[in-house]
Amino acid sequence: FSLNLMVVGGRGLGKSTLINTLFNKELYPVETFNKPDFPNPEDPTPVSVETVSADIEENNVKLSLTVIDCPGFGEGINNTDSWKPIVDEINNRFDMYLEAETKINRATVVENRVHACLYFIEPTGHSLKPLDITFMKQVHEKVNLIPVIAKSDTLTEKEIQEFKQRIMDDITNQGIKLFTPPEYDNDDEETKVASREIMAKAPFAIVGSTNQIQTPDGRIVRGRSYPWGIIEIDNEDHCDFIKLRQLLIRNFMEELKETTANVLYENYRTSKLKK
Amino acid sequence: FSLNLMVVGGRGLGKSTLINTLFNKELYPVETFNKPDFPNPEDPTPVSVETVSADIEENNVKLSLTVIDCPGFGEGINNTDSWKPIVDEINNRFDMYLEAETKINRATVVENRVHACLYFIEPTGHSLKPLDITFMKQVHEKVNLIPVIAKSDTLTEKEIQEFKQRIMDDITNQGIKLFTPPEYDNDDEETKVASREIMAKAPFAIVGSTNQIQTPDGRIVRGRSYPWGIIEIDNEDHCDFIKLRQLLIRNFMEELKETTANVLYENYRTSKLKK
Ligand SMILES: Nc1nc2c(ncn2[C@@H]2O[C@H](COP(=O)(O)OP(=O)(O)O)[C@@H](O)[C@H]2O)c(=O)[nH]1
Ligand SMILES: Nc1nc2c(ncn2[C@@H]2O[C@H](COP(=O)(O)OP(=O)(O)O)[C@@H](O)[C@H]2O)c(=O)[nH]1
Repeated sequence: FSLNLMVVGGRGLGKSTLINTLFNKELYPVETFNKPDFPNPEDPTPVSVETVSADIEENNVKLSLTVIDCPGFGEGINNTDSWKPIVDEINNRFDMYLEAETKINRATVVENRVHACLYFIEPTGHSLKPLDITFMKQVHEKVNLIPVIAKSDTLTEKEIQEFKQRIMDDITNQGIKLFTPPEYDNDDEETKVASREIMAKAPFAIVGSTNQIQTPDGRIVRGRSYPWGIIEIDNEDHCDFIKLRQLLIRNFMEELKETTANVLYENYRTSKLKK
Repeated sequence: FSLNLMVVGGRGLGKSTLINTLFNKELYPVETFNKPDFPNPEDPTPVSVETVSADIEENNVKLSLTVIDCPGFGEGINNTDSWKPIVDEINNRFDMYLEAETKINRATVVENRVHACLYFIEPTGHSLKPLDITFMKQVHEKVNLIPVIAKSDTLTEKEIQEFKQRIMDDITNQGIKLFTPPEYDNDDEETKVASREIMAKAPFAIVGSTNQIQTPDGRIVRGRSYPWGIIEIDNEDHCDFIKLRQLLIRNFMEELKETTANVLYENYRTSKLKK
């Protein structure tokens, strides 16, 4: 089993923490000291693409996980075209696959295509920003796009509901397509219900933490401890982390890869061969 | 008594809410529907300056408050020169004063100069962004600069301490000057201690809310209610709101105005007359 997961969003939105939380592994050091250098702050900010791979175990199944991170995105004063290096990365991986496919020994084609892109939305409480919209429009037809509300413990329950509604309105108005798991008639009812329950929470309001904390009633949980209370990552009344994890690892991992292979890659290949 | 307070920071950092909280008055509608229009998202974003005035009462003293808001700052994809309209506003107000001063009847000079600028830092937990640094360097010698950590209920106590340290390191390294209340030898000890206690909390980790909420132990407080607990605005163990309020309204209002008149304005006037 393998999964290639791209992670995009402004600095400090908890991306590294969320990856570590999803896979229960310190894949990313949550560094605050690798301050990017901006000698000329008003020049367009360089965006780079970095890859981290690890073998992890999920339910006794070995998973080869690759996380594609895009530091620099949205960080500068001028973020014009900051989506370009990221779109190039998605395209390059399609190209590598296309090239490998055309070779004689197809059995050795390495699966490097991006299976999903988690896009982190700043929890402003208002609506999507121009950069959010521009980025999502650049990638939604190349990758399974899964927007998440970053650091959602910033928002009250009511604010989350309203924010989710406004985000989905923006997404609809802008013609942005999100990953939607296909539903098959021969799926059993339980599968269909589980699928709809997961997607009903989109965009997922997530919180990440690998800290083990003891609650006042004596349970040990992963969470963030504030003077006014403890938010529990794995508590579905506190955030949608569990739903996101189910989507990525338990319920829809195969759907993500199939959609990538059969729809997104095919569209890319078709439009490329037409040129 | 009058106070001209400028408020600057990215959208959705709780600026409107904080102003309403500081003065316990719905000065600003906390609107989420006035979505700015970005027909060409990649063009530099227009920054405008808006003024709201109100008469409020503080400890039986009437205060004429003017809040100068700067919508559009930091919101776009390209925020190059987004500080310019704001610096122009500060300069224009100095120019108006300069012009009024040179007229014969000086008794009628209206005090429109900006007495303080609250700059809202996004609670990333990392350090200052290029736009933060660029903006602060453009204004710190023209206005009393008071940086605050916006929506600080996003951060744990430990994260706040570390973030404050990194912010102050950035500020020191970049040569940015913050408002510091002058200390006089003939101040009584109590005044000196109060003054140092307030400034020791800078940059102030603030939270805003005008919602009245009942706590589990039956108190009615201003706060934000989460499933895991209630953050109380006026609780100094929860955030530095009280300290900021003391600075602006109780302890240092006169110092802010004197520094503006005797130092910042004088420097502006001197460099202007030299040209
Ligand atoms: N409030 C809140 N803070 C978080 C969350 N996840 C991470 N953080 C904190 O936010 C800061 C930045 O996190 P990091 O994972 O480095 O963000 P990145 O720059 O996007 O990779 C750190 O202080 C984290 O502890 C979250 O879900 N909620
Ligand atoms: N977590 C948190 N949310 C806040 C705080 N202050 C305001 N908000 C929420 O953040 C959203 C945007 O607030 P607003 O005052 O309109 O921000 P502005 O765009 O900077 O003026 C609203 O949903 C507010 O309820 C705060 O101190 N902490």
